[in-house]
Amino acid sequence: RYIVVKALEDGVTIMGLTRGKDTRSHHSERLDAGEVLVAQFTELTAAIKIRGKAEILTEAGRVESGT
Amino acid sequence: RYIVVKALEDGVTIMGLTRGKDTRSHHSERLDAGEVLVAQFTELTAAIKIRGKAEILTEAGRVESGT
Amino acid sequence: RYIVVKALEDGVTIMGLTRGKDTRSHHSERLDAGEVLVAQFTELTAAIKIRGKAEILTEAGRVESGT
Amino acid sequence: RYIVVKALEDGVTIMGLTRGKDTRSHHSERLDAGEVLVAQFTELTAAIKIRGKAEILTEAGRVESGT
Amino acid sequence: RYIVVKALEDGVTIMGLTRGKDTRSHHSERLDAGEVLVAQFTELTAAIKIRGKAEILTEAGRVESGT
Amino acid sequence: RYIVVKALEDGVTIMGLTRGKDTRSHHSERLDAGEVLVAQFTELTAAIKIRGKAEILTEAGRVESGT
Amino acid sequence: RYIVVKALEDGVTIMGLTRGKDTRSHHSERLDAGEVLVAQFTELTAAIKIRGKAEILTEAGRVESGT
Amino acid sequence: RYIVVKALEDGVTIMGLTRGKDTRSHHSERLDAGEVLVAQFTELTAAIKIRGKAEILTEAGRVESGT
Amino acid sequence: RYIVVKALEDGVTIMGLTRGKDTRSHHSERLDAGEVLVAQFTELTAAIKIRGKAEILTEAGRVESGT
Amino acid sequence: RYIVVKALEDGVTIMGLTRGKDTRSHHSERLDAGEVLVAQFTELTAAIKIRGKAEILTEAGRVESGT
Amino acid sequence: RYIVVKALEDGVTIMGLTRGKDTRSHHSERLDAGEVLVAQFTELTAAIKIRGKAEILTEAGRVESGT
Ligand SMILES: N[C@@H](Cc1c[nH]c2ccccc12)C(=O)O
Ligand SMILES: N[C@@H](Cc1c[nH]c2ccccc12)C(=O)O
Ligand SMILES: N[C@@H](Cc1c[nH]c2ccccc12)C(=O)O
Ligand SMILES: N[C@@H](Cc1c[nH]c2ccccc12)C(=O)O
Ligand SMILES: N[C@@H](Cc1c[nH]c2ccccc12)C(=O)O
Ligand SMILES: N[C@@H](Cc1c[nH]c2ccccc12)C(=O)O
Ligand SMILES: N[C@@H](Cc1c[nH]c2ccccc12)C(=O)O
Ligand SMILES: N[C@@H](Cc1c[nH]c2ccccc12)C(=O)O
Ligand SMILES: N[C@@H](Cc1c[nH]c2ccccc12)C(=O)O
Ligand SMILES: N[C@@H](Cc1c[nH]c2ccccc12)C(=O)O
Ligand SMILES: N[C@@H](Cc1c[nH]c2ccccc12)C(=O)O
Repeated sequence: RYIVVKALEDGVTIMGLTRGKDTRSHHSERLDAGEVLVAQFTELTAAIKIRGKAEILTEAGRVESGT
Repeated sequence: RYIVVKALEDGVTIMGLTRGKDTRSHHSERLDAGEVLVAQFTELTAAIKIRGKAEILTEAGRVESGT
Repeated sequence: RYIVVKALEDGVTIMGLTRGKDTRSHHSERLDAGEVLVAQFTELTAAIKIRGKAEILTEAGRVESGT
Repeated sequence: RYIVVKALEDGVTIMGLTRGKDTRSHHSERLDAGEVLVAQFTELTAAIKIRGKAEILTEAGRVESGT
Repeated sequence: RYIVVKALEDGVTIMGLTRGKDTRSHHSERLDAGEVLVAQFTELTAAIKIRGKAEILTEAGRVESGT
Repeated sequence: RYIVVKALEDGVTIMGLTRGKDTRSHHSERLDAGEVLVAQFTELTAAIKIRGKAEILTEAGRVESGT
Repeated sequence: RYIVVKALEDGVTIMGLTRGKDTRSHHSERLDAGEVLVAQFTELTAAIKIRGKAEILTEAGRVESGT
Repeated sequence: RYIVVKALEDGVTIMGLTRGKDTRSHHSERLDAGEVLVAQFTELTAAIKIRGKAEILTEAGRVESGT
Repeated sequence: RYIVVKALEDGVTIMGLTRGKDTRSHHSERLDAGEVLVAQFTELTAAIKIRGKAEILTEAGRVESGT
Repeated sequence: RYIVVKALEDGVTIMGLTRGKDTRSHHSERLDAGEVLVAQFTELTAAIKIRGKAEILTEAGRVESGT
Repeated sequence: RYIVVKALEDGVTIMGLTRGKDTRSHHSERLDAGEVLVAQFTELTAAIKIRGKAEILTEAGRVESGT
């Protein structure tokens, strides 16, 4: 299962949070305006946090962050 | 399976509650206005509690917390 | 599989009832007005009882408790 | 798989009937008006009997008991 | 998989018929008017027979018995 | 997987035909007007034959026998 | 997976054709007008041939044979 | 998975083509006008060829051969 | 999973291309106008190429080749 | 899972890109106008690249390349 | 599961990001205007980043990058 994130401004960050006893950010991907990341949930990533203005598509529906 | 939480104000908290005999919060993620967390249910997390004003999308439907 | 409970008043309680030969409450989560709990069925929890005024979303449909 | 029962009066009873050669009630949960029980079928529970006025949601549809 | 039976009169009977070489009734559940039984197919029960006036919901559709 | 048979007259018969090299009737269930049988396909039953006037619901659609 | 055959005249025949290197009829079920057969595909039966006037329901759609 | 073939004229042929390194016809079933064959894909049959005027229903849609 | 090919002219060819390191045609089936082939993907066939005027139905949709 | 490619001009190329640490083209299939290729994802092919004017049908939707 | 990317300008880049503890680009595929890439998630690729003007189809919906 994955989510789709399209940055609507520069410097959008998408953080992968770890699976297991610890919940920390293992990676932060930066997107500039117009860039798209399609990111899965994995053995490593159990939660995904998005900062900045972006359009986010998921199987549960669509939201806009940063608004 | 995951849920989508978009904070509609600062200081929204998303608590992961433990799976098993004990039900305690193992992690509390803070979101400020506009930030989005997409969070799975996992081996560790069997319930998720949201405080503050937020839009929540799930496969069972959409609710707004804090209203 | 999970259910979504949004408290519409203070002091809503969500009790997890045990799986197996015994049916007792192993945990009672309190929600105040506006708080949301998304709770799975688990190895431990085979039934969930809700008291108080709340909106409840499930895959079988939506009900309001306490009314 | 679960069912959702919302009591529409006091003293609604939800009986879990045993799986296997014997069909007896292993537990009877009482609900007062407005309370909701979301109950799974389990290793122990192969049938569920509801007495009293209640709204019942299942994947096969919705019925009202006690009317 | 289960069926939902709501009795529309007193003395509705729901018989579980055995799985395997023999087809006999292993249990007969009586429902009075307004009572609801939600019953699964199981290792023991391969057919279910309903007598009396009742509303029956299944995944294949809805019928009324006793009419 | 199951089918639903509602007898529309007395003396409707539902025959279970055996699975395997032989195709014979291992059981014949009689239904009188208004009675309902919900019958699964099983290790034993690979075909079901219905005689008499009855409403039959299946996942492939609905037919009326005896007309 | 099964098909539903309702005979619209006397002497409709439903032949089960064998699975494997050989394709021969292992059984021919006769239906008279109004009789219904609900027949599965099995370890033995890999094709089903219908002769005579009948309504046939399958998951791929509905046809009428003998017309 | 199966297909449904209804012959619209005499002498329709349905050939089962073999699975594996070789692709040859292992069986040719003849249908006369109005006859119906419901045929599965199997360990032996990986392709099915139809000659003559027939209505063919499959999960991918419906076509008419011989026209 | 299979596709359905109905030839709209004589001499339509359906080539099965091999699975694995090599991609060559292991079989070419010729269809004349009106003939239909329903062909699976298999251990041997990982791609299917169609030449000539034909109607092609797949789960992804319908196309016409040779136009 | 497969995709459907119909060439709308001569010399359309469909390249299979390898699965694993290396991403190179292991095969390039040429299609002339009107020809159709239905191609699976496999142990070998983890990405497919299309050059030239073609109609492409996938489970995610339809696009036209070369425009 | 895969995504579909159609380049709407020259020099669109599609980067595969690695699965596991490290998140780096293991491959960058360049597309020129009109070219289409259909790319799976794999043992190696857990996220896909797109730069440049492109139409992107996924099971979660459609977005346009570079706008
Ligand atoms: N480390 C946590 C990450 C997580 C997933 N879902 C959550 C919901 C709330 C808080 C943390 C989480 C886990 O594996 O479960
Ligand atoms: N520790 C509990 C957490 C939980 C899940 N669903 C619940 C419903 C009610 C109360 C607690 C819970 C469990 O594993 O089951
Ligand atoms: N301990 C019971 C809990 C339960 C689930 N569903 C029920 C329905 C009715 C009564 C009790 C239950 C069980 O494991 O089955
Ligand atoms: N003990 C029975 C309970 C049951 C399930 N479905 C039923 C239908 C009718 C009567 C009894 C039942 C069983 O395991 O099967
Ligand atoms: N003992 C039978 C019960 C049964 C199921 N479906 C039926 C249909 C017709 C007659 C009997 C049955 C069996 O296991 O198969
Ligand atoms: N004994 C047969 C019963 C059967 C199932 N489907 C059929 C269709 C036609 C004739 C017989 C059958 C079998 O196991 O397969
Ligand atoms: N014996 C054949 C029966 C069959 C199934 N589908 C067919 C299609 C055409 C001809 C024969 C068949 C087999 O096992 O495959
Ligand atoms: N023997 C071939 C039969 C086949 C299936 N699909 C095809 C498509 C084209 C040509 C042949 C085939 C195989 O097992 O794969
Ligand atoms: N031999 C190739 C066949 C193939 C399938 N899909 C493709 C797409 C493009 C080119 C070749 C292919 C394979 O097994 O994967
Ligand atoms: N070799 C790569 C091929 C690939 C699949 N999806 C991709 C997306 C981007 C770049 C390369 C790819 C892999 O196995 O994963
Ligand atoms: N290496 C990461 C790649 C990844 C997937 N989803 C992500 C979301 C955010 C950041 C990184 C990722 C992983 O395996 O999980």
